[in-house]
Amino acid sequence: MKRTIVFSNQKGGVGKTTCAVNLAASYAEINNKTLIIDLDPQGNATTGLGINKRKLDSSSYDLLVSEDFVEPVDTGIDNLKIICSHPNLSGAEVELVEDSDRNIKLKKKLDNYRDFDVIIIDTPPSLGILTLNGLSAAKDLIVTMQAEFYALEGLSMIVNTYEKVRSRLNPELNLLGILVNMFMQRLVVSNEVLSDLRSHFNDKVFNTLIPRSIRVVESQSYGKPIIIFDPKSVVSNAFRELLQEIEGNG
Amino acid sequence: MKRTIVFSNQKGGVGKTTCAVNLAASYAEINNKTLIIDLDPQGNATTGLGINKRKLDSSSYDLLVSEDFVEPVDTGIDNLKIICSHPNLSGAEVELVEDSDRNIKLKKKLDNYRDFDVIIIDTPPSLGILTLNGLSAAKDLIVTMQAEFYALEGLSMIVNTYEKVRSRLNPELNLLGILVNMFMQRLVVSNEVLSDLRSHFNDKVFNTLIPRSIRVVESQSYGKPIIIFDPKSVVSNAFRELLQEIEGNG
Ligand SMILES: Nc1ncnc2c1ncn2[C@@H]1O[C@H](COP(=O)(O)OP(=O)(O)OP(=O)(O)O)[C@@H](O)[C@H]1O
Ligand SMILES: Nc1ncnc2c1ncn2[C@@H]1O[C@H](COP(=O)(O)OP(=O)(O)OP(=O)(O)O)[C@@H](O)[C@H]1O
Ligand SMILES: [Mg+2]
Ligand SMILES: [Mg+2]
Repeated sequence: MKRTIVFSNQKGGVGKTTCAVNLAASYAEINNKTLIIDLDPQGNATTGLGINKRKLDSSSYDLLVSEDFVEPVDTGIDNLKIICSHPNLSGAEVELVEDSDRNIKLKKKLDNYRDFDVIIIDTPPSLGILTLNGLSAAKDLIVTMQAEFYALEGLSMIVNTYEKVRSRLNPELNLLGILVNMFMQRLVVSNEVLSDLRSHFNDKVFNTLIPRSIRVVESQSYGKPIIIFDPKSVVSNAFRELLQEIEGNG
Repeated sequence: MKRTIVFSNQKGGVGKTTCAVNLAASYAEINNKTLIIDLDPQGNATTGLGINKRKLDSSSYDLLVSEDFVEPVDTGIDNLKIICSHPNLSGAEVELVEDSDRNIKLKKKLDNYRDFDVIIIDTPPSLGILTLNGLSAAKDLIVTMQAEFYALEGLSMIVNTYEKVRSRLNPELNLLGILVNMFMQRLVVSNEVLSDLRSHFNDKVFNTLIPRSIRVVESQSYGKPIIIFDPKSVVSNAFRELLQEIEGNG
C-alpha cells in the first residue's frame, strides 16, 4: 500500500495534528514505513512526538525553499520518521508569493521519499501557501472536524478549496473522508450535527468516530501520541479502526 | 470607558470567538454601546450571534478594501452591534499584499465608530494580514488559550508578533492579559500548565478562568452567546467576572 494523506481544515483546534500523528503511528505499528511532514509553523506534530525543534539542522521549511535533500528524523517509534516544522515556515508564505511554483514546491520533492509506504502531512488552520502545498502533494485528503455547529459552517470552505485544488493543481487529490473527532455520544448537539453531516456527505463521513478523551490531552504533555502513551484506550482503538476502514477491511 | 480589544492567537480552536462574543455581550449587558468586528473569513462570531452571512450588503471585507462607510448590523441584543465577516476576507490577504498600508487599513477606519464605548475584534487562527489589521487597530490584546501543552508552545509566536506590532505598527498596543479558557480544574495537566503560565507571565495571566462547559457548545447551535442562552451558568458568570477584572474592580 502506498498512501499520501494530508490533514487539512482551516477551522482551528479540531484535532488535525492529533489525528495525523496517531494515524501515522497506527500505520507504523503494523510495519509500514511511515513519514510525517509537519507543515504547520506551530509545530505541534513535531513536539507531539517529543522532538525538540531547536536542535534540528533541517526542516519542512527547507523542503519548500531550498534544493537540498531533507533527511527525515527518528521519532523513537519504530517505522515512524518525521520532517519537522520550523518557525521560519510562517515566513515562507511571504517569501514564496512571487514564485509561480509556490503551491507545488512540496509536490516536486515527494519523489525523494518513495521508499516510505505512507506519508502523512499536517497543515496549519488556514488555506494559504503552506496548506496548498500539502493539498497539491497528497493523493488523499482527510478533513477532521468536531461535531459542533461552528464546524459545519467551515466545512464549505475546505471543500471549496479541495475542489479548486483538484481542478488547478492536483487532479489526483481524493477526499478520502470527513473524520469526526472529539465526539461526545451523550450530547444531543453532537448527534444532530453528525446526522446533518451524514445527510450532506453520505459515505464520505467515516463510520469511525474518534471520541473525546482526557487521555489525549495528557499524552501531549508526555510528547507521545496516545497510540503509544495509552495503547489500549478507547481513542487508540478508534485510530486503529480508522486505519482498517481506510484500507478497506472496515 | 473606551476600549478596543483584539482577540488573537494563531493556535486554533482555543475559544477566541467564544470569548470575544461573550465579553462583548457582557459589556453590552451593563449598558456599554458595544461593537464586534469579525475579521475571520470563517465568520463564527457572525453566526454565533445568529446572523445569516448571505443576507448582508456589507462586511468587514469592505472595511479593508473599500472607502465606503460600513454600517454595523443589529444583533438582536441591546447595545450590541456587529460588522460581519464575509468569505471574501480570505481573498483580502492576497489582494492587499502589494498595498503598503495593508496592515493598517482597519486602524484608519476605526475613527468612524467613535460613538461606541467598546469595540471587540475577532481574528482568524493565523498571523497574516487580517490578524495584523486587528492588532494594529486595537489598544488592548487578549490572548485566549487552553491549559494544554500544545497551547504553551504556540504562546511564544503570538507574543513575538505582539512585540513586532508594538515596535512597527501600533506602539499603543497593550497585552491586556492571557485568558485561560476551557479550564478543567480536576485535570492535573491543566493545573500544571496554569502554574507554568503564571511563573512565566505573572500578573499578565487573568485570575478569571473560563471553565469548560457543554452549555457553550449547545449555545452555538442556538446562535446565541452563552451569556444570553444560559445567563446564570458558571461560564456566563466567569465572563462577567472577567469584565470586572479588566475594568479594575476585580
Ligand atoms: N479526541 C480527543 N479527545 C480530547 N482532546 C482532543 C482530542 N483530539 C484533540 N484534542 C485536543 O484538542 C486540542 C486541539 O487538537 P489539535 O492541536 O490536534 O488540533 P488542530 O486542528 O491540529 O489545531 P490547529 O488548528 O491549531 O492546528 C489539543 O489540545 C488536543 O489535546
Ligand atoms: N468554555 C468552553 N467550554 C466548552 N467548549 C468551548 C468553550 N469555549 C469554546 N468552546 C468550544 O470550542 C470550540 C472552539 O471555540 P472557538 O471557535 O471559539 O475557538 P477559536 O479560537 O475562535 O477557533 P478558530 O481558531 O477556528 O477561530 C467551539 O466549538 C466552542 O464551542
Ligand atoms: Mg495542528
Ligand atoms: Mg474563531
